[in-house]
Amino acid sequence: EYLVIRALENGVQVIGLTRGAETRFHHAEKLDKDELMIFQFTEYTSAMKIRGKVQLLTKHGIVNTAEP
Amino acid sequence: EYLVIRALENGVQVIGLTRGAETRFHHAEKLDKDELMIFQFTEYTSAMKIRGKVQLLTKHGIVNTAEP
Amino acid sequence: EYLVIRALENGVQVIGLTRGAETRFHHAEKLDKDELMIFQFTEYTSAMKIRGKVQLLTKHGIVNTAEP
Amino acid sequence: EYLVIRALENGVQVIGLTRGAETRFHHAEKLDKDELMIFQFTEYTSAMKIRGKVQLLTKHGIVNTAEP
Amino acid sequence: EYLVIRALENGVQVIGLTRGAETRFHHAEKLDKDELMIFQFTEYTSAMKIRGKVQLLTKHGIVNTAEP
Amino acid sequence: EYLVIRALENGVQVIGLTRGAETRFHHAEKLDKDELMIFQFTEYTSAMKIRGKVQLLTKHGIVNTAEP
Amino acid sequence: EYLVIRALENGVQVIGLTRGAETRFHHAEKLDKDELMIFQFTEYTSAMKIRGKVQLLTKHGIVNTAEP
Amino acid sequence: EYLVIRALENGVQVIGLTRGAETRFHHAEKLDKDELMIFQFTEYTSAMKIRGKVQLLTKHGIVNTAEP
Amino acid sequence: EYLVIRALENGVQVIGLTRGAETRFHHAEKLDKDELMIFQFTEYTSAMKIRGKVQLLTKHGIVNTAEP
Amino acid sequence: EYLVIRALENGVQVIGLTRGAETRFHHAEKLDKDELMIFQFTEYTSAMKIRGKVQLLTKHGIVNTAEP
Amino acid sequence: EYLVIRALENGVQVIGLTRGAETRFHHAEKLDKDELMIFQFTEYTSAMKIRGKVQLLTKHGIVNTAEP
Ligand SMILES: N[C@@H](Cc1c[nH]c2ccccc12)C(=O)O
Ligand SMILES: N[C@@H](Cc1c[nH]c2ccccc12)C(=O)O
Ligand SMILES: N[C@@H](Cc1c[nH]c2ccccc12)C(=O)O
Ligand SMILES: N[C@@H](Cc1c[nH]c2ccccc12)C(=O)O
Ligand SMILES: N[C@@H](Cc1c[nH]c2ccccc12)C(=O)O
Ligand SMILES: N[C@@H](Cc1c[nH]c2ccccc12)C(=O)O
Ligand SMILES: N[C@@H](Cc1c[nH]c2ccccc12)C(=O)O
Ligand SMILES: N[C@@H](Cc1c[nH]c2ccccc12)C(=O)O
Ligand SMILES: N[C@@H](Cc1c[nH]c2ccccc12)C(=O)O
Ligand SMILES: N[C@@H](Cc1c[nH]c2ccccc12)C(=O)O
Ligand SMILES: N[C@@H](Cc1c[nH]c2ccccc12)C(=O)O
Repeated sequence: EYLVIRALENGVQVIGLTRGAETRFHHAEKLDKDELMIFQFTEYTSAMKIRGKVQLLTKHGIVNTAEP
Repeated sequence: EYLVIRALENGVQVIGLTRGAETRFHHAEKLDKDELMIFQFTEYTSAMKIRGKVQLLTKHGIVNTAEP
Repeated sequence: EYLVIRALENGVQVIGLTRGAETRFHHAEKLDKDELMIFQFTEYTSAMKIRGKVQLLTKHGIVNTAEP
Repeated sequence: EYLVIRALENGVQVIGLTRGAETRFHHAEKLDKDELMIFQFTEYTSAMKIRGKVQLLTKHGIVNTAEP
Repeated sequence: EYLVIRALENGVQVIGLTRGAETRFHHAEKLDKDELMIFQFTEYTSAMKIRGKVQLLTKHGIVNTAEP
Repeated sequence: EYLVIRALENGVQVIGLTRGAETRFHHAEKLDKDELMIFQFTEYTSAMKIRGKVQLLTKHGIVNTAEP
Repeated sequence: EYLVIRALENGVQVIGLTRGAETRFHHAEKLDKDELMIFQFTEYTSAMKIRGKVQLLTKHGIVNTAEP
Repeated sequence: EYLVIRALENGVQVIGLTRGAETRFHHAEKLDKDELMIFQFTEYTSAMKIRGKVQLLTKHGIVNTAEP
Repeated sequence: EYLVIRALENGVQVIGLTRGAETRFHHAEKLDKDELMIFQFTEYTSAMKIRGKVQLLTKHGIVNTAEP
Repeated sequence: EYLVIRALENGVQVIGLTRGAETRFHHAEKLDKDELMIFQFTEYTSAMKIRGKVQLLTKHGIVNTAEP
Repeated sequence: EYLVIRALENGVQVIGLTRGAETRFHHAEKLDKDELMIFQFTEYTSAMKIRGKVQLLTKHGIVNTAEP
C-alpha cells in the first residue's frame, strides 16, 4: 500500500509515526511546492501525519487541504 | 488496511484501542484543523475511536461528522 | 475486515463477543453522539452487538438504526 | 466473512450451529428491536439459524423476513 | 464460501452430505417458514440437498423454488 | 468452487466422477422436481455428469436443459 | 478452474489428455444430448479435447460448435 | 490459466513448446474442423504455437485467424 | 501471465531474453503469417523482443505494429 | 507495485528514500525531458521524492506537476 | 508485473537499473522502430529508464513520448 502527496505550498511536512506499543515521530520529510512524495506503510511506520496544504491521493479517494 | 482522517476543527483526537483480551486506550493523537492522519490496524491497534469533527475516508465510504 | 460506526445519539454501546466455544461479552465501548469507532474482528472478538441509534458502514452496505 | 443482522422486532434469536461431525446449537444470542449483531463464521460456528423478523445483510444481497 | 436460505414454508430440510469417498446424509436441519439458515462448506460437508420451498442466495444468483 | 442445481423434473441424477488416474462413477445423487443440490469439487470428485432436466448455476452462467 | 459442457447431440466425447512429459488420452467420457459434464484441470489432466456438437462454457466466453 | 481453441478447418496443429533452458516442440495435437481443445500452461509447456485457421479464446480477448 | 501474438507477415521473430544478471537471447521462434504463439514469462525468460509485423494481445491492451 | 514517471523538463530528480529506522536519500536518478522511469518499492526503498515537472502515473490516478 | 514498449523511432534504449543498495545500469537493450519489448521487474531489475520516442503500456495507462 502506498500513498502519493503533492505539496501545494512550501514547508509541507510528512511525518512518520512509529509502529509498535509506543507512538512517536521518527521522521519528518519537508516538501516544497509541487514536490511529490510517494510512501508506504512499513515495518517502522504504521501511521503518518501531514501538516500544510497538500493534495493526497489514497485508495479511498483524493483529499485536497487547500480546499474546504 | 488503512484509513484517512482530515480534521475539520482543532482538537480532534484519534485514539488507538489495544488489541487483545483487554481493551483500553494506548495512544491519542491530537490533530489541528486541516491536518491529515493516515493510519493502519496493527499488532497493537485493533480498534480506534475518534472525537471531534472530521472527514473520515474508509473502504466503505466517507463519513463527515461536521454534517448530520 | 473492519467496520465503521457513527453514534447518532449518546450512550451507544459497541459490545465485543468472545471468540471460542463460549460466547460472552468481553468489552462494551460507550460512544457519545458523533463519535466514531472503527473496529476489526480479532483473535478475541468474533461477533459484536450494537445498542443505540447508529450509522454502521459495512462491506454489505450502510445500516441506519435511527431510520425504520 | 461476516454478516450483519438488524432485529426488526424483539425476541430475535441468532443461533450458532457447531462445526464438526455433529451439528447442534452452541449459542443463541437474543436481540431486541433495532439492535445490531455482526458475526463471523469461526472455528466453532459453521452454520447459523435465525428466528424472528430481521434484515440480514449478506454478500449475496439483503434478506428482510418482515416482508414476503 | 457460504449460502443463505430463507424457508418459504414449514418443514424445509437443509441436508448435509458427507465429504469423502462415501456420500451420505450426516445432518438434516428443519426450518419453519421465514426462518433463515446460513451455512458453509466444511471439512465434513461438501454437498447439500434442500427439500421444500425456499429462496436460496448463492454467488451465482438467487433461486426461488416457490416459483417455476 | 461450488455449483447449484435445481431439478426441473423427477429422476435427475448428479453423478460424481473420481479424481485420479482412473475416471469412474463414485456416487449418483437422485433429485426430485424442485429439489436443490449444492456441491463442490473435492479430493474425491474432479468431474460431474448430470442426467435429466435441470437448471444449473455456474460461474460461467446458467444452463437450462429443459430449454433448447 | 472448471468448465461446463452441454452435449447438443448424442455421441459427444470429452477426452482427457495426460499432464506430464507425454501427452496421450487417459479417458473419454461419452455424453448423450442434453447431458451436462462439469470438469476440472487436475493432477492427471492438463488438456482436453472435445468431439461432437456442444455448448462449452468457459471463463473466456461461450463456444457453440453447432453454430458456425 | 487455460486457453480454448476451436479448429475452423481440418489439420489444425496445437504445438507445445518445452519449458526450460531449451525451447523445442514436445507435442503437436491435430484437430479437425469444430473440434475443441482446452489446454493449460504446465510444468512441461511454457509456450504454444498454433498452425491453421482457428478461433482462440484468451484472457486478452478472442483471435480468429480465418479473418484478417 | 501470458501473452498472445499473431504474426501478420512471414518471418516474425519472438525472442526470449535471459533472466538473471546477464541479458542475452536464448531463443528466437520464427512465425509465418497467421501463425499464433502464446508464451509465458518463465524461470529462463524475463523479457521478450519481437521483430516483424504482429498483433500482440497483452493485459494492458492490444498493439498492432502493422499500423502506425 | 510500480510507478511510472515522464519527465516534462530537464533536470528532474527521482530520489529514493531508505527503508528502515532511518530515512535518508540513497539514490537520485536524473531525467531529461521525455525520458521515462519505471520503478518499484523495494527492500531498500520505501519512499520516493520527486523534484521537477513530471507526469506521474500511480494506482490512485495521474499527477501532473506542470499544471496547477 | 510486466510492461510493453513499442519503439516509435530507431535507437530507443530500455535500460535496466539494479535492484539493491546500489543503483546502476546493468543492461541497455536497443530497439529499432516498431520493434516491441515486453519486460518484467526481476530479482536483478527494480527500475527501468527509457530513452527515445516510445509507446509504453503500463497498468496505469499508456504513455506516448512522441506526443506532448
Ligand atoms: N504505534 C501504533 C501507531 C498507530 C497505528 N494506528 C493507530 C491508530 C490510532 C493511534 C495510533 C495508531 C501502532 O503501531 O499500533
Ligand atoms: N481488544 C479488542 C478490541 C476490539 C476489536 N474489535 C472490537 C469490537 C468490539 C469491542 C472491542 C473490540 C480485541 O482485540 O478484540
Ligand atoms: N463464540 C462464538 C461467537 C460467534 C461467532 N459467530 C456466531 C454466530 C452465532 C452465534 C455465535 C457466534 C464463536 O467464536 O464461534
Ligand atoms: N457440523 C456441520 C454444520 C454444517 C455446515 N454446513 C452444513 C450444511 C448442511 C448441514 C449441516 C451443515 C459441519 O461443520 O459441516
Ligand atoms: N463425498 C463426495 C460428495 C460430493 C461432493 N461433490 C459431489 C458431486 C457429485 C456427487 C457427489 C459429490 C465428495 O466429497 O466428493
Ligand atoms: N480422473 C480424472 C477426471 C477428469 C477431470 N477432468 C477431466 C477431463 C476430461 C476427462 C476426465 C477428467 C482426473 O482427475 O483428472
Ligand atoms: N502433457 C502436456 C499436455 C499439454 C498441456 N498444454 C499443452 C499445450 C500444447 C500441447 C500439449 C499440452 C503437459 O502437461 O504439458
Ligand atoms: N523454454 C522457454 C520457452 C519460452 C517461454 N516464453 C518464451 C518467450 C520467448 C521465447 C521462448 C519462450 C522458457 O521456458 O522460458
Ligand atoms: N536479465 C534481466 C532481463 C530484464 C528484465 N527486465 C529488464 C528491463 C530492462 C533491461 C533488462 C531487463 C533480468 O532478469 O532482470
Ligand atoms: N524509513 C522509513 C521511510 C518511510 C516510509 N514511509 C514513510 C512515511 C513517513 C515518513 C517516512 C517514511 C520507513 O521505512 O518506514
Ligand atoms: N537500487 C534501488 C533501485 C530503485 C528502485 N526504486 C527506486 C526509486 C528511486 C530511486 C531508486 C530506486 C532499489 O532496489 O531500491
